[in-house]
Amino acid sequence: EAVMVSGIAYDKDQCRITVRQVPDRPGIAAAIFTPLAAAKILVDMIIQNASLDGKTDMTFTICRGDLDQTLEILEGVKAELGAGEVLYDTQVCKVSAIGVGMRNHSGVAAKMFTTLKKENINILMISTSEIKITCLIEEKYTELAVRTLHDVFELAAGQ
Amino acid sequence: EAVMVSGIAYDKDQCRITVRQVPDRPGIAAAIFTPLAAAKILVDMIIQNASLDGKTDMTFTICRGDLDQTLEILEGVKAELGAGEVLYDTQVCKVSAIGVGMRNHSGVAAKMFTTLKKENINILMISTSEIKITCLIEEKYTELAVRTLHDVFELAAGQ
Ligand SMILES: C[C@@H](O)[C@H](N)C(=O)O
Ligand SMILES: C[C@@H](O)[C@H](N)C(=O)O
Repeated sequence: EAVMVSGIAYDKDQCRITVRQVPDRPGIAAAIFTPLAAAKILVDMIIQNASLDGKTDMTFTICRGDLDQTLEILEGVKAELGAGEVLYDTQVCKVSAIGVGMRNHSGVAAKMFTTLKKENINILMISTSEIKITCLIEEKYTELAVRTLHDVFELAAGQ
Repeated sequence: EAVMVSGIAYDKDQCRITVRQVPDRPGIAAAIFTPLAAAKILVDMIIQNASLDGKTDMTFTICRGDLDQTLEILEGVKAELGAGEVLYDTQVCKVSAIGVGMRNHSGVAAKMFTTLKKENINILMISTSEIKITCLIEEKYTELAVRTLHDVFELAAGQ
């Protein structure tokens, strides 16, 4: 019943890439990630929301060291996909509340989002699973976000 | 090194809700999920992609039984948020490839997306973590998706 948050994790070596306005039809996700996998680029978060009007944005995060190669691969793919521009943001950090049994995690999610709001930290992206609620935020707020989340979830530093 | 997919999970009791065009400023995510948590609505996936022009879509999945109450709560919030319409889709299914060590999961993701493409199954939403690559698809393709993913990842039925 009680959902326990057991730690706060963060990763500053993240770069967000968004392939804008990809057609929402079978094969597009495969066309983007097959060449990245072939180049052994470590893709971390992948987020794609539901489309409207047959187009959606495909976003994923990579390590900053892979940015140039990733952009080069995507330039090649984008024309063939009929996608719009490829945007990227290197000043981001991934912050996650980790727990177990977070299947009913709406309370934990609400608490995490409220904590960030109180510090005026904008949430750029959200992705959740049963063990993690992950927010992408601007890198400059990393220390503030991690410290206040530790306090709110009553965790010792380093958890 | 080798990323092992240990199972394919699926959940047909899913309903996708999208709050369209929410302002991308601190407090919005908190304003949506706090009342849902207070009503004890079990929120499963939460997906929010990066915004353009200061607006983004907030999508999450719930059990179908919670649809009416969720829509009612969101109607109350949407005006205060300045959000656009609330859309929903009850004919969806969440299919996930589960593994360990999927930090380098771009190969597994590419393989999953390619498998769905070959069956002409459109991927409506994507969300990933180190242990899961999750795709939302139309419910009618559930059996086909689960069976072909088992084959491609060489899993026994029931894994
Ligand atoms: C947008 C992308 O996910 C597309 N729907 C596909 O199936 O590949
Ligand atoms: C869109 C929503 O995530 C908003 N950026 C917030 O911080 O609440």
